[in-house]
Amino acid sequence: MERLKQAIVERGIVLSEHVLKVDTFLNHQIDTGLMAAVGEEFARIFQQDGITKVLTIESSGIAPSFMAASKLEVPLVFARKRKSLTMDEHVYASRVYSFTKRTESEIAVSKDFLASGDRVLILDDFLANGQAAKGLIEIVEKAEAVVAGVGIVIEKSFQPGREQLINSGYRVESLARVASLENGRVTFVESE
Amino acid sequence: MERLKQAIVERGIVLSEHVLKVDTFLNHQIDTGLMAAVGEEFARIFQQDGITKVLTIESSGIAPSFMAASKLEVPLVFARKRKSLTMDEHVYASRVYSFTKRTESEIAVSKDFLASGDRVLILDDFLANGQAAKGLIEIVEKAEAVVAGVGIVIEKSFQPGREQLINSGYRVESLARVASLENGRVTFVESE
Ligand SMILES: Nc1nc2c(ncn2[C@@H]2O[C@H](COP(=O)(O)OP(=O)(O)O)[C@@H](OP(=O)(O)OP(=O)(O)O)[C@H]2O)c(=O)[nH]1
Ligand SMILES: Nc1nc2c(ncn2[C@@H]2O[C@H](COP(=O)(O)OP(=O)(O)O)[C@@H](OP(=O)(O)OP(=O)(O)O)[C@H]2O)c(=O)[nH]1
Repeated sequence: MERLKQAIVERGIVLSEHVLKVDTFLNHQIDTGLMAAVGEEFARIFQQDGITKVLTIESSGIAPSFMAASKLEVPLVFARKRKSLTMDEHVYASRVYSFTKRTESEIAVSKDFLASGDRVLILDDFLANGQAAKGLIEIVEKAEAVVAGVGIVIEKSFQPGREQLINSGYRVESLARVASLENGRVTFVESE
Repeated sequence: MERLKQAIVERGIVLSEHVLKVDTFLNHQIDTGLMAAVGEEFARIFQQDGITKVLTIESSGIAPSFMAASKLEVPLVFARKRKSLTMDEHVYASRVYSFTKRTESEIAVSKDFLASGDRVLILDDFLANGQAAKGLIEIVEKAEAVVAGVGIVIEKSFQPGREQLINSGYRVESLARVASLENGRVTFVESE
């Protein structure tokens, strides 16, 4: 997605060979015009897939998913990383490992919001090692729902997440695919 | 806002005299159509106020704030409750007390995203004791920016938050004002 790649180049900061900072428009400040375009693009890509629900994870997944769910005319559900005031025990949960923190944590979705037979579009802001995506997939499958696909705003293609998801048979659609963050610059995967 | 009050009555669950559960459309599953209408209403209320930025707090504040910021054509910033991967020390922070947990925690916004002179619309999903709202106000004022107003989706009018904010001189606009949750039912404040 050209407009997104342009934002990454002009407004992103390469913090290291492994980390791209996009707090200016995605992870802390949100450019709602850009996120609306991102959401519309996801909806366009998946419009023929009979999506019944969009599933993401708090917090950075919410804004990019909002317009996607809106355009697909389905509810948006966000997995919780921590128990909220009104969440009960009636949940589907999965364990997610953090390579950075080297700890495991639990994410959960209330059983009320995933029905067997739902066709779920999983969306998230970043795809790196894929742990969050795999955790969401596990939750969808515990609910006996179908993962229609995984949509990602920014994929770090030099990390194993995408390949592992593809090898497990899932459809992955990333709006920007970063091949490298070396030498302080963003290089995108060549589009075919 | 009639459509919101109707959703609260039809889809909300009164968990106790003090807690209203609206996970079905606001706090876990998000009804994007309803949240878009909520955001448009905030934008309509504050359209003459020279708003330069919308400030909310992760996670439930993001969806109701998205369309408000979009219609006002300003960026949306969400305060963090925990340090993110790309957040540095260059932040405005404030302490927020939780009556339920009886603990204090810190919320923060990067200094990059609040400029002195910004006219900030603070938005959040619930107003109860007002601790989160006060924490956001403190952050705006540390940045030497102006709090143009506080917009709330659901106010629990039987709790002291609103009155304390009004007494401190802030403008509070709540789209639904809950007078009582007694006897398992929602009663709204009488509109004048
Ligand atoms: N900006 C940025 N973020 C990255 C990058 N790579 C991974 N992340 C994000 O870092 C966060 C922490 O990941 P960890 O669970 O510690 O995962 P990891 O060490 O196994 O990669 C996740 O944020 P999250 O769950 O989305 O958190 P939140 O923003 O929703 O709070 C993930 O999306 C990157 O290059 N740039
Ligand atoms: N559903 C619901 N929530 C209520 C109600 N009253 C307060 N809350 C929410 O409860 C959460 C916890 O509040 P605490 O910080 O423990 O505050 P308190 O005990 O002083 O009220 C806050 O969620 P938050 O910060 O918005 O969390 P998140 O949803 O963004 O994760 C607040 O908005 C209510 O009647 N119903």
